[in-house]
Amino acid sequence: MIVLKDIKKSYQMGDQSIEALRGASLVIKEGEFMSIMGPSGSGKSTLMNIIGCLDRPTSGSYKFDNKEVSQLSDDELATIRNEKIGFIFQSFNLLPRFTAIKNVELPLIYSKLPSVEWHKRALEAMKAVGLENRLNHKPSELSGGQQQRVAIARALINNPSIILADEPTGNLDSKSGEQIMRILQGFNEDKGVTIILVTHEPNIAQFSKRIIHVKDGAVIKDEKVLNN
Amino acid sequence: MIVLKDIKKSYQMGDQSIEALRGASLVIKEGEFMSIMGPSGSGKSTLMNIIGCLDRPTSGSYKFDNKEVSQLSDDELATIRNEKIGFIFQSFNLLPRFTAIKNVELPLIYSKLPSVEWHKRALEAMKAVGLENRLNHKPSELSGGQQQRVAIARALINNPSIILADEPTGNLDSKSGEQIMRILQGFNEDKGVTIILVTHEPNIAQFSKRIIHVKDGAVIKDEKVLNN
Ligand SMILES: Nc1ncnc2c1ncn2[C@@H]1O[C@H](COP(=O)(O)OP(=O)(O)OP(=O)(O)O)[C@@H](O)[C@H]1O
Ligand SMILES: Nc1ncnc2c1ncn2[C@@H]1O[C@H](COP(=O)(O)OP(=O)(O)OP(=O)(O)O)[C@@H](O)[C@H]1O
Ligand SMILES: [Mg+2]
Ligand SMILES: [Mg+2]
Repeated sequence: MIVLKDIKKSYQMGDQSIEALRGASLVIKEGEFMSIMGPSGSGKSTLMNIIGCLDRPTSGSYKFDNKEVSQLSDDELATIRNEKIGFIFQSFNLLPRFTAIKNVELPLIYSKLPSVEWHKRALEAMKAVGLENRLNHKPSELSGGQQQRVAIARALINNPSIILADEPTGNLDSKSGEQIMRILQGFNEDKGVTIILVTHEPNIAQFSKRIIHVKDGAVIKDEKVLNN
Repeated sequence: MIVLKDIKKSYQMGDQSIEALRGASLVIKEGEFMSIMGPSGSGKSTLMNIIGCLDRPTSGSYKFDNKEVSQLSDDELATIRNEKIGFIFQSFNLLPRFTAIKNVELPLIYSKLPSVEWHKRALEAMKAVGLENRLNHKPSELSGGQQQRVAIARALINNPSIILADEPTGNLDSKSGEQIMRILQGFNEDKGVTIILVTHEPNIAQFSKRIIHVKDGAVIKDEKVLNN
């Protein structure tokens, strides 16, 4: 389903070249629940952005459902991003002038759901993450962990077939964090959703079935989670 | 040194009142190393912002070095913030148009250090957090954990007597997180700096000597850390 071969990403800074990814290769099958761990700055978010079709690699091949992503048109990429992928960003990326519930409703623009249904579905998502009494707060009127949970609810609202979660519990106490992980587990086990999760917390990674380790822009280890 | 008595903070949202703090009382002595833990939305950041003189309580008393903070002028408050307190924000608050090193230098405007010394001291701070090869990156050209480390370096640069750290390791792998905690421990043990740390990770709280637990806007538990 997702096949990355020798993915490289570099940034030009003046006369210096920053190698964010130095040849990452990875196969992720449909319905997998995988964690990505590794030191700060090792390339995890860069890898997630490429998988999520938000960024293009400098070189290498990325096949999504057997189609070479670099050959897809902007429209085809937009369709994958809006209909197939739910992305929980490390820095949330909420729209500051919209309420929490409006932020969560937004992706439904790309769904077949009639607009009279949007509020009802967004309300369910907000309840699932424990924010039913924060619907009309703007992001600046929410705590850090509440903003993170709005970002989570927004990523799940369109029933994506792939969820990319970049540090989804970084601002959550253990209890709220485990509640989120059980939601993700439910999507994986009940709906067969593929989940790719970046985390630095081993207890969170234990909810997944496979952990890949990234260091200096490459995959250095690939292990099964045994309690699962 | 810091005495909070029955601190309340509420926000008016239309006809509804949100009680972020419902009467928090706390005594923090000079040189203490204390953690604050509690569920998402329980009032930890609100408490930190009041202690850091960034926000005023709705009611209650806050004495800083025996002076009632609500009676201080804006100038006196600004002096406390700029000269005595180093604040590591949960959402970093870096200036997007300045490089990492420039962001770290900024608080030195309020110090007695001559400007020719600023770059040298900021460079030392960047080295201490492992970012000597990211000096000229803007925040958008840094990973989440690198931005967090710039925010940490910036909070320490003015040799504050109190460090307020709101989830300082939320985006860091365990190794980088422990490196940061050892820096904070050094400030506490070698320089007698008071450290107040919000964290949701028990391993991180273990670096401190006291943990207070917050729930629904009040302090519900106050415990000693025994391994220390
Ligand atoms: N400007 C505001 N207007 C209305 N409510 C607010 C505002 N700022 C914060 N709140 C509410 O106050 C409560 C406490 O917020 P605070 O940021 O202190 O929580 P926290 O303990 O730091 O949470 P987290 O662990 O998620 O960061 C939250 O329920 C939040 O929704
Ligand atoms: N726009 C950019 N220009 C230059 N360098 C960049 C840019 N974006 C990222 N980098 C660099 O690429 C490297 C990888 O960044 P990435 O965000 O993928 O790391 P990460 O593994 O997600 O880190 P963290 O755990 O801290 O979030 C970092 O060293 C970062 O400084
Ligand atoms: Mg990242
Ligand atoms: Mg907070």
